[in-house]
Amino acid sequence: MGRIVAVTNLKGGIGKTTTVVNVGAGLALKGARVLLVDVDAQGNLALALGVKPRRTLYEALIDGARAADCVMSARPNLDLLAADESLLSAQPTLSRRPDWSRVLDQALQPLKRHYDFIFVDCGGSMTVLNVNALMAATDVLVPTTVEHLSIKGIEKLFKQVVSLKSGATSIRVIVPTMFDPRLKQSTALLEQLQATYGALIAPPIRVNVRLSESSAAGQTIYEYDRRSRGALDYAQLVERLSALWSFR
Amino acid sequence: MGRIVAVTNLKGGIGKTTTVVNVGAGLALKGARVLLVDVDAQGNLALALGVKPRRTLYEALIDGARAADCVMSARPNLDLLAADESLLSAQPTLSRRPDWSRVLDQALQPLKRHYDFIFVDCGGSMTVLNVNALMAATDVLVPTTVEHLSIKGIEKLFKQVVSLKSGATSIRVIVPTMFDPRLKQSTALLEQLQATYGALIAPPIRVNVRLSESSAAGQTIYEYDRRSRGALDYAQLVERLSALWSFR
Ligand SMILES: Nc1ncnc2c1ncn2[C@@H]1O[C@H](COP(=O)(O)OP(=O)(O)OP(=O)(O)O)[C@@H](O)[C@H]1O
Ligand SMILES: Nc1ncnc2c1ncn2[C@@H]1O[C@H](COP(=O)(O)OP(=O)(O)OP(=O)(O)O)[C@@H](O)[C@H]1O
Ligand SMILES: [Mg+2]
Ligand SMILES: [Mg+2]
Repeated sequence: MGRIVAVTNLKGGIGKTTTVVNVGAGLALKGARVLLVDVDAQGNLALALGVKPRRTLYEALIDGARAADCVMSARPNLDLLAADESLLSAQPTLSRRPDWSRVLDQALQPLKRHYDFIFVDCGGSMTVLNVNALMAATDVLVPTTVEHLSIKGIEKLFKQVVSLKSGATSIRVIVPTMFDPRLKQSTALLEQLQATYGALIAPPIRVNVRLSESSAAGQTIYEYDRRSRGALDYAQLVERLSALWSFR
Repeated sequence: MGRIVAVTNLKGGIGKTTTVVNVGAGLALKGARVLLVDVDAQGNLALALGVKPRRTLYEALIDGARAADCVMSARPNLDLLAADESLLSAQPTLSRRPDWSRVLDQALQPLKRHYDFIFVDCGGSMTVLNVNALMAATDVLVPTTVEHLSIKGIEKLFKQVVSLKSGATSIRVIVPTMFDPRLKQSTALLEQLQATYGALIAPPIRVNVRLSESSAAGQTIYEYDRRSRGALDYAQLVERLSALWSFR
């Protein structure tokens, strides 16, 4: 019940939002009750799901609204607590509070019993809200492209998680994304990742333009093109995570 | 003299670091005195240039060291004020200062007269330091991939710049990156960008795996593969920017 999964990597543009949407939607299709929370002021979760939220996380964190009142239904079994650019001005305000790194955790606690999974979509850099997401998380899922700079980003994230949560055991899975088996650099780097992190490495999500098209269309990959490589790869990841988190 | 150019876009992974390295290095090869400043705690500028900095921006902003003492020479005419993960812990500390959005500007002022250009590499999200970069900037350069979510990110960035700098005139150029003319979605979106932003849109940087390889190798694209598409496209961008900023 109420597992809070932070989906994060210091590196930008490596598939965090795409993973939150398609893992969350995949679990919801299996009957799990899922909440997606966006802590990135770009507010890409709402765009990628094709919905227009009336209320956002800003109201729950800054204006004192109940988080439950800011949640909207995005799909059956799939709720969304969205973000927008108002969150940009929240960061300096939040960091002046003595409990600045626990604000999100406090807002999400009352929601935990209504959901099987709460996924938090983090932005690129380590903002005040990304620290909040890590503090609230019971589990951390790390997407990464199979490239030099992204892999370096993982090492730094581990250090960060260790210093925030006195240990890195909450990092449960590393998901290689946008994997292109035709590039010899990619195949070599994937083997390096598997050698370094062993069983933490999930099977890669292959590069697939249908994933980019689906987010532009505001649909999950299952709605946009059920038979695409992207849909097959994310469905396989959902199965692996269901087993990891003992869901059905 | 001393133009401060923030290279930023709320969207992650769209070529900010690659643009800072190859525009900075291109201008340095033309004889400009260039400083690159990294405000992203990933510290990817140093990695992409293949150098190991002894001191970082953290010391100049938090420990009170003179910024000039934290600068290292990366190439002829090309200096670097690097970042590392210590910058992660700086954000909450900085935001408690009353002048929190001007800290970088104050640190860079004494350096302005030694350089023709100072490029600031921003991280993905709108962190305290990204706000600092925008406040210090005389000019803003916005890289963007030719994709739906990145283009949406530009609209939000404009709003942000307008609210921080009472107007968006400092946004001088938008650089389409990773452009793949074979994808029909890309060509259509590029035309949409040109229709919306007109002369602000520079000719696109085409997708070119040599750019990814060069950053993994710690080299500029001119050092790694002078005849590649990436080198030609960035050299052309450097020419356009030299004309825009009346340099030689
Ligand atoms: N496996 C894939 N194959 C092809 N394109 C993909 C894949 N996964 C994601 N994309 C596309 O790559 C771009 C970046 O993905 P996404 O926005 O999910 O990354 P992000 O890590 O959330 O970025 P940010 O750092 O800005 O939050 C998007 O246009 C997305 O549609
Ligand atoms: N034109 C291009 N063609 C192919 N690959 C590219 C191109 N430009 C950049 N890349 C690669 O894409 C990845 C992302 O680029 P880069 O790190 O410069 O983006 P960024 O916007 O700085 O990311 P972040 O948000 O993490 O700071 C890198 O591996 C880089 O080498
Ligand atoms: Mg995202
Ligand atoms: Mg970067």
